[in-house]
Formats: sequence, structure tokens, C-alpha cells
Amino acid sequence: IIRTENLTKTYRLGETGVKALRGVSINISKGELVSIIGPSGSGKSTLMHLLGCLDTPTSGKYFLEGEDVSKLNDIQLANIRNKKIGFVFQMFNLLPHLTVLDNIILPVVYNAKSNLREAERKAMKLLESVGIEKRAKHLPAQLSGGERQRVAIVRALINDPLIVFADEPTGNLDSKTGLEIIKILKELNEEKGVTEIIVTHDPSITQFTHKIIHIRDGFIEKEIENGHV
Amino acid sequence: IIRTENLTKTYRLGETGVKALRGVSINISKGELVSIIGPSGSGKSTLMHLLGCLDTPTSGKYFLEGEDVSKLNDIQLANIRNKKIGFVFQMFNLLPHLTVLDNIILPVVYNAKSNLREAERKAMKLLESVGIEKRAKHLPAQLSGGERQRVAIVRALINDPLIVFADEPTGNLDSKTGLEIIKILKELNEEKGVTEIIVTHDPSITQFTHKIIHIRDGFIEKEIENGHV
Ligand SMILES: Nc1ncnc2c1ncn2[C@@H]1O[C@H](COP(=O)(O)OP(=O)(O)OP(=O)(O)O)[C@@H](O)[C@H]1O
Ligand SMILES: Nc1ncnc2c1ncn2[C@@H]1O[C@H](COP(=O)(O)OP(=O)(O)OP(=O)(O)O)[C@@H](O)[C@H]1O
Ligand SMILES: [Mg+2]
Ligand SMILES: [Mg+2]
Repeated sequence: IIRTENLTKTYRLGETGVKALRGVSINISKGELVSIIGPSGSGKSTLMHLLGCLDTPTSGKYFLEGEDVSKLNDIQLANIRNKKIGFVFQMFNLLPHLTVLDNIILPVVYNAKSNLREAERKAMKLLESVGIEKRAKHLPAQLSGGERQRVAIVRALINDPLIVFADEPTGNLDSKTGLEIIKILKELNEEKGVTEIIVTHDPSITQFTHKIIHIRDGFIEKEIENGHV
Repeated sequence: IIRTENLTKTYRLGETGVKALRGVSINISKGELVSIIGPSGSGKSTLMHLLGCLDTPTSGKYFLEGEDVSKLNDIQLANIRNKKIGFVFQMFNLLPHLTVLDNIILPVVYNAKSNLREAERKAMKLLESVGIEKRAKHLPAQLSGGERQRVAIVRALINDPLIVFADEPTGNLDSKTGLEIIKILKELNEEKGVTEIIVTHDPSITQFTHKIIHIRDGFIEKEIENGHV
């Protein structure tokens, strides 16, 4: 479902450039559960943003469901994102002026076929599954770090995405709450065949993924098939 | 150095209120290394904000170095913060329009006795110790999550604080980078006697602290002296 050829991403900073990715070629099959691990600054979020169609590579190719999306414009990317992708950002990226509920159903608003009443019902159900249904009408600023992280996760799932990209989804959560999130992600994959790419340094996540991609300094260091899964 | 009596904090939300802290009484000695653990939403950051003089309690008393700071006004609190406290926020709270270096020396600017040239030298040294000296002139948006976290940590240390409050300082860091941060915090405590309160769910931190405070639903569940340390 995902295939990349020699992806590179260089951020221009005035004179210099930061080579965030230096030639990444990976393959991910439909329904696969993949974790990406690596040191801080190694390129994990950058790779996620490219795979999640939030940005385009400096060079190289990215085939999503066989279609070359490497050079699409913003509108085309937004379209794909809305139909196929759910993204949990490392920094949550919740809109401060919208309530928890509105933050979650925002992706639905952009979806032509959407039914808002249905979406609200579904959002409340998902909020309940992560234990914060009582905060639906509150603003992000009124939530704890881990509560905001849970809202970000729910928002990523609201459109029944084909692929979920989660950038350190349990970073701000205690182990118990973290395990609940992991359980949700696991079920989503096992019961609905959702493909999931999870950046993490939480071993309780890597242990249940099919494949672990090790990244370092913008390169893929190694890929490990997880025999136990 | 820190003594609280029945601290409570209730956030008013229209009609209702969220009881974030429900009567917290703790004692922390000078030079002690304390970790605070507990589920997401249990009141950790709220307690840290009160102890770090960023906010005042709804009721109860807080004695910092014997002085009752429970009812000080913003200016008095800011004064204490600037002189005695270093705070690493869970969300980093870096100013987006300032470079990494300027974000770090900002606390120094407010300090009457400060010498900016000296501060810059020191900031660069600290940035080096966390491996991001090359990014000193970049903006937060140009940094990875873990790099921003490291900037937030350096900023908390620039004024040689008496007490350091770190709210999940390794949440966005891979284990190796996390260990480097832990090493820095440890040395600071052992060599300079800095008192440190660290919110975390990272066991590699709790294992080296003198005391572990367990918080749940706004209450202190238990305090454990760490015999090994
Ligand atoms: N500004 C606010 N307004 C209203 N409620 C708040 C506010 N800040 C925090 N709360 C609520 O108070 C409770 C405690 O929040 P706090 O941030 O202290 O938890 P925490 O233990 O740090 O959680 P986490 O581990 O998720 O960061 C939570 O239920 C939270 O939603
Ligand atoms: N917008 C940007 N402009 C310039 N450089 C950037 C930008 N975003 C990221 N970088 C740099 O690219 C490199 C890779 O960043 P990336 O965010 O992908 O790392 P990461 O592996 O996600 O790190 P972390 O684990 O700390 O979140 C880092 O050195 C970072 O500073
Ligand atoms: Mg990242
Ligand atoms: Mg918190």
C-alpha cells in the first residue's frame, strides 16, 4: 500500500540546508502494523509527514496504493489525506479555539459525503473509549497533556482512515492509559485491517507491530520483522 | 525547602468546576530529587504549576523556603520564579518568534544582575551538552519534537535555579537522548545540590530519585522513599 524510492527531504535554512531524510526506500503492505524508532532528530516525523501526504519530498518517489503522489499539489494532497489518512501529530495540533468535539469532527466537515449528526455520535463513542467523553465541550487549553493527546488520537480515527500515522501517540501518557491506546490501535488493525505506522520509543508498542523500522540520521538503518506477531 | 498544607486547585468551567487537586500536603527537603508519577489527568502538571509559582491554589498553603507564597500576586510570583526556579513545561512553551538561543537567555534578560554575553556563552555550553549547539540560531518550528524539548530543558537551567521543576522532560526523547538528560539532571543535583521535582512515567528517571510521589485523582496516593539512592 506504501512504496517509496530513495526519498530525500532537505529543509532550506537560509544558506544551509538540513538533510532530514537522505534516501529512504521502504515497502509497507496493506494491513501491516509498523513501528518506526530512532534517535531524536533522526527524521521520523519528517518521514511521517511525507508518507501522510502532509508534505512532498525534495527528491525520490512515493507510491500510495500504486499512485505516484510525490509531486501532487496541496489540494490534491488534502484530498487524499481526507479520504484515506488519519494522522496523530507529535504536537497534537489541536485548534485552540475549537472544543474537543469540534476538533474531532473537523475532518468530517471537509468530507462531502459526511453526516455531522452521525459523526458527533461516533466522536462521543470514541471519546468514551479513551476515557474523556466528559470533556467534549471543553477547549484544548483546559485539558491535561495526555488528555489532548487522546483527543488527537480520536480525531485521527473519525474518518475511518485506510492508513493511520501516529507520531509518538503515548509520549504524554502514563503506562495504563498508554496501554488503552495501544489496545485501540491493535483492534483497529486486527478487526478492520487498518494499516498503521507508529513512531514511538515505547517498547510496549514495538512489541506488537509486525515490523520495526530503525531510522538514524535520515537513513533506514535496518528493518526487523517481528517474529512473534 | 517546599512544604504544602492541603493544597486544592479547582478550575472553574462555567457552571461546573474541575477539581484538579483535592488536598495535597507534601514536604520536600533542600537538595532532594523527587519524581511524581500518576495517570493522565491526575493533577501532576497542576501541582507542578503551583509549586513552581506559576499559579496559586484555590485553597491551602504553600511554603517555599519557609515563606508563605500561597497568596502572592503575579509580580511577586514572577520575581520568585526568576530568582529561584527553573521550569521545563510539558508542552515546552518556547516562543515561536525567538531563536533557540534567545528563548534560552530570555530568563536572564529579566534578571537585573545579568550579563548577557556571559549568558550566551553559558547557553551555548548547555546546548552543546544536549547535542544541539548547531541549532542555536534556528526557530522552534525548525526543530524536531525532541530537539525542542532539549531547548526547554536548557532554558530552565540558565539562571542557576535553586529548584528545577521538569514536567515529563523525556517524553519526546528516544532512550539514549533521554539518558543524557537524566545524566545532566543527576549531576546538577549531586554536584550543585539543586532540588529537583520531575513528573515522569519513565522508570529510568524514578529509579534514581530519592522519593517517588504517587498522585491519583488530585490526591497523593502514597510516597515511597527510594532505598537504593
Ligand atoms: N486550565 C484548565 N482548565 C480546566 N481544567 C483543567 C485545566 N488544566 C487542567 N485541567 C484539568 O485538571 C485535571 C488535572 O490536569 P493536569 O494537567 O494537572 O493532569 P496531569 O496529571 O498533568 O495529566 P497528564 O499526565 O495527561 O499531563 C485534568 O482533568 C485536566 O483536564
Ligand atoms: N521545518 C524544519 N526546518 C528545518 N529543519 C527541520 C524542520 N523540521 C525538522 N527539521 C530538522 O530535520 C531533522 C529531522 O527532524 P524530525 O522532526 O524528522 O526528527 P524526529 O526523528 O521526529 O525527532 P524527534 O524524535 O525529536 O521528534 C532534525 O534535525 C530537525 O531539526
Ligand atoms: Mg518527531
Ligand atoms: Mg501533565
